[in-house]
Amino acid sequence: ESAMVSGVAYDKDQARITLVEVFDEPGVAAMIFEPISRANIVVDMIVQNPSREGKTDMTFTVPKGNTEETLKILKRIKSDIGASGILHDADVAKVSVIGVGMRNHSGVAAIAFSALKNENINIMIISTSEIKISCLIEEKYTELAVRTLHEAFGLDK
Amino acid sequence: ESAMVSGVAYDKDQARITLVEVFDEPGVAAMIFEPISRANIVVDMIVQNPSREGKTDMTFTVPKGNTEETLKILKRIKSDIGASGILHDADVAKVSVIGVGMRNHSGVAAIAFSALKNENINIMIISTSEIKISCLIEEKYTELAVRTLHEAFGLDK
Ligand SMILES: C[C@@H](O)[C@H](N)C(=O)O
Ligand SMILES: C[C@@H](O)[C@H](N)C(=O)O
Repeated sequence: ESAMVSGVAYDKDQARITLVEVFDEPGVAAMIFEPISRANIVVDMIVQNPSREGKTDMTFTVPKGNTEETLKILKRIKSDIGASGILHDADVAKVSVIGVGMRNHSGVAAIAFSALKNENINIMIISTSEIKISCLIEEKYTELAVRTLHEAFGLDK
Repeated sequence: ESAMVSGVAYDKDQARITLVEVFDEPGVAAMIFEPISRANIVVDMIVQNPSREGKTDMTFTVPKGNTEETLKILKRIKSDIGASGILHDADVAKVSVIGVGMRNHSGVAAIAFSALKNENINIMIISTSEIKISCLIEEKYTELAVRTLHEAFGLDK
């Protein structure tokens, strides 16, 4: 399993924005990202879980410097998308485990998540793709997380 | 923006599993994926949003044929992770928009999400990486979603 992982990356220039309990109807996601795209704000992670009782949270990350501008845009559309709140947190960083052919995430995920647990680092957001497992954690733990993930996958030899 | 997109992919062999309101404490994610990895179940998407009041939903996808086995594993750990419920849905498919250098997701996301809205296709889950924006939708809309995404990014020429 760990042979599949080729590196660990991090990005401290992320701020997390969460739209709380938006309507789960076609068009809501477009209403959120169209004005953000028009403002040329670079969005990195977008994470949405299935809704319960017709509402769901939508979370995404932007560069820390774009937080205020993004919040201004979202306040204008808040009632259209039915959001009960807009939360944000700039004390975050993204750490990612990278590997080619990671089709089976569960093995790599289990190693990565328990490495973070061993250092008592809480995972706020998880998002995966074929080549990467990304976690948003508290920014102060970035270096510790990168070191412990390197060790967990034997990359520090 | 659309020049960045090189293709659209889909995978109908996905079933969605959601653990409702797990404890948001270090170690919970490891407790979920360690037994799943030991059972050699291939996990594709893993999606988790930040918690509210110390609890959050954790969603992931497995091949449709592994749904029962996965649910059996989760029932054994349900109380350890504090889950108030375990939901699953096999009537789903993953559609993804693929492009290199997609660092700025908001533009591509805005086009993809409005293409799905125009066909009244609801997005259940969203997960992104540098090269891909993936959405889980109802399985019956797979071909319609792929066609409309092709058109939206001018890939059908
Ligand atoms: C919440 C949002 O993703 C909604 N389901 C949509 O399709 O736009
Ligand atoms: C919910 C889960 O991700 C938890 N925060 C953990 O770190 O394991």
